[in-house]
Amino acid sequence: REEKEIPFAQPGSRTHVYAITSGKGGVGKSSLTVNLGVAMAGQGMSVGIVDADIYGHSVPGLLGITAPPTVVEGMIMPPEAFGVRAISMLPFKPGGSAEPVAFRGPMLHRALQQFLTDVWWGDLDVLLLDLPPGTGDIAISTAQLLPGSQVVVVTTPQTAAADVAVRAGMLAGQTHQKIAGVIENMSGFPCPHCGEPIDLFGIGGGQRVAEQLSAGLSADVPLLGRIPFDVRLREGGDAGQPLVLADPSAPAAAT
Amino acid sequence: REEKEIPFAQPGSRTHVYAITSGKGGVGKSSLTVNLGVAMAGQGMSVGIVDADIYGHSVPGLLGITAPPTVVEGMIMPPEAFGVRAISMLPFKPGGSAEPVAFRGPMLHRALQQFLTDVWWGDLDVLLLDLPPGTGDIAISTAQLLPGSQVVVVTTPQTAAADVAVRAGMLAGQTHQKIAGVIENMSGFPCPHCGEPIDLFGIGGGQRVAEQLSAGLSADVPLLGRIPFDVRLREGGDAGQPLVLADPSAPAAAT
Ligand SMILES: Nc1ncnc2c1ncn2[C@@H]1O[C@H](COP(=O)(O)OP(=O)(O)O)[C@@H](O)[C@H]1O
Ligand SMILES: Nc1ncnc2c1ncn2[C@@H]1O[C@H](COP(=O)(O)OP(=O)(O)O)[C@@H](O)[C@H]1O
Ligand SMILES: [Zn+2]
Repeated sequence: REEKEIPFAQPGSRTHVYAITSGKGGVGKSSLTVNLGVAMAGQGMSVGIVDADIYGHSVPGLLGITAPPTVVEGMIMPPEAFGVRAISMLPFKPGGSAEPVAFRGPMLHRALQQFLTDVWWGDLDVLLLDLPPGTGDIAISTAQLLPGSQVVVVTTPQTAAADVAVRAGMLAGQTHQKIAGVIENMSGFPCPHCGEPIDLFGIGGGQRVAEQLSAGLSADVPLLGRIPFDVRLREGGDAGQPLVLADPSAPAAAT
Repeated sequence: REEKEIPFAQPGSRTHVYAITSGKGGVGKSSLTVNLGVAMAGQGMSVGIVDADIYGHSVPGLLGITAPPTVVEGMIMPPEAFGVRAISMLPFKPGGSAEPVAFRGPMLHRALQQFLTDVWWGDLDVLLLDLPPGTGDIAISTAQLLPGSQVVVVTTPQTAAADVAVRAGMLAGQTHQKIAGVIENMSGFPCPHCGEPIDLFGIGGGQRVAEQLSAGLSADVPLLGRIPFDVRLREGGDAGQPLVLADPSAPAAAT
């Protein structure tokens, strides 16, 4: 069948597209993608999220979305919560024994393409894609389908997390994508008793990734922000009630 | 084909079998299973681990195991690391786009059965099964194939985690399994500056689960131990170098 165009890949598109990546799971990439989207929507932007993290696919849960998308006249209508429209490649958390589902490269590419052509997103200011951790088919398909998309790399302060985050970010060199920047998550926070910084997950990972990607890609890759460890972020995520904490620099800088 | 016997389900078996469960992902159940196994092996016990957590399957990585099992005369030889023999239903982390794989109930049951009949475990003092979070086919199959297995419930101190952990533990009432006890993970730790307790993940979840399961099952379900949040546990896990911290009460109590 004739191939539909992807609105966000057209020259005139004013939608800023960001592909959120990480080196490994558990650094808070999905939570951050959702909270960033909700923060931007809170600032009046029209925001969409594609959950392409087929291993984690936690975006609907993080937004409290339980209903599947509806289809109207051949277009998929994305569910909306907290001002953000979100579509997931696996709309529900694995519940029965029939999950997880077998995915193969070309199928992933077509599924991603469909989410970009057959979903009624409306006029978006920002489209965020929650990618799987690491470097894989989905990251490459994203670059092919959305060449103007910018990469955001998420890491924790730990050196080990930073090193794999650098590898994930270096893919942008091969896909000719710009890296919008690095976000360090689960950074230190002040002790509630004595006020001294508690660095649970080491120090300096974010800066390390920004420096190594800047060097490796001969580009200026900034550290966009540092989000402290805060159990309220986890509780909000568990309850499907995204929490926007004070990291205004990240959305502002990212746009 | 004629059905082989499961050595651990035989009346004379002296292998203590524990099924490690949780209410939701991310509470440290797999890390704990591995560290518990390594601790017991360190005390001179012969220990085996079945990684039945098809959603997480992190056991091989946590033990630094990269080689697949070998097959000798129709028996699967489990890889060994840190004194523990471990077999995984998905031996490698999803790398290519062909993962994750479709699993269905009866197939899961047969796969689990095969790991109990066709693996050359040797004479085990302890067999640990890392179950998927929640209540599902694998938990039920475990109870059917290993009726003598005892359940260990892992939670964090948070009430939300505790509540879903109670639900997972209550399954033991229907499967007629004994609950060996509850382990609270990511408990408070002293501030490195002022020594006051930092409770990142709330307080009291472990005790709450033990009390509610004791009431719900009319049984004495003890809180076996509390493992503090310690970033060295996470770093050890990431490096495939399991760390045994001071929680001697848990293995001792569990056996
Ligand atoms: N800044 C933070 N402080 C505390 N917990 C966090 C923070 N960011 C994320 N989390 C928690 O860490 C866990 C992993 O986050 P998740 O977004 O699923 O990671 P990833 O997508 O990288 O696998 C979740 O329980 C989440 O709520
Ligand atoms: N006591 C602890 N202190 C600090 N980090 C922990 C602790 N227990 C587990 N972790 C970390 O928490 C994350 C989730 O653990 P994991 O064992 O994968 O959880 P689950 O099997 O419940 O999904 C891992 O990064 C692990 O290293
Ligand atoms: Zn302090």
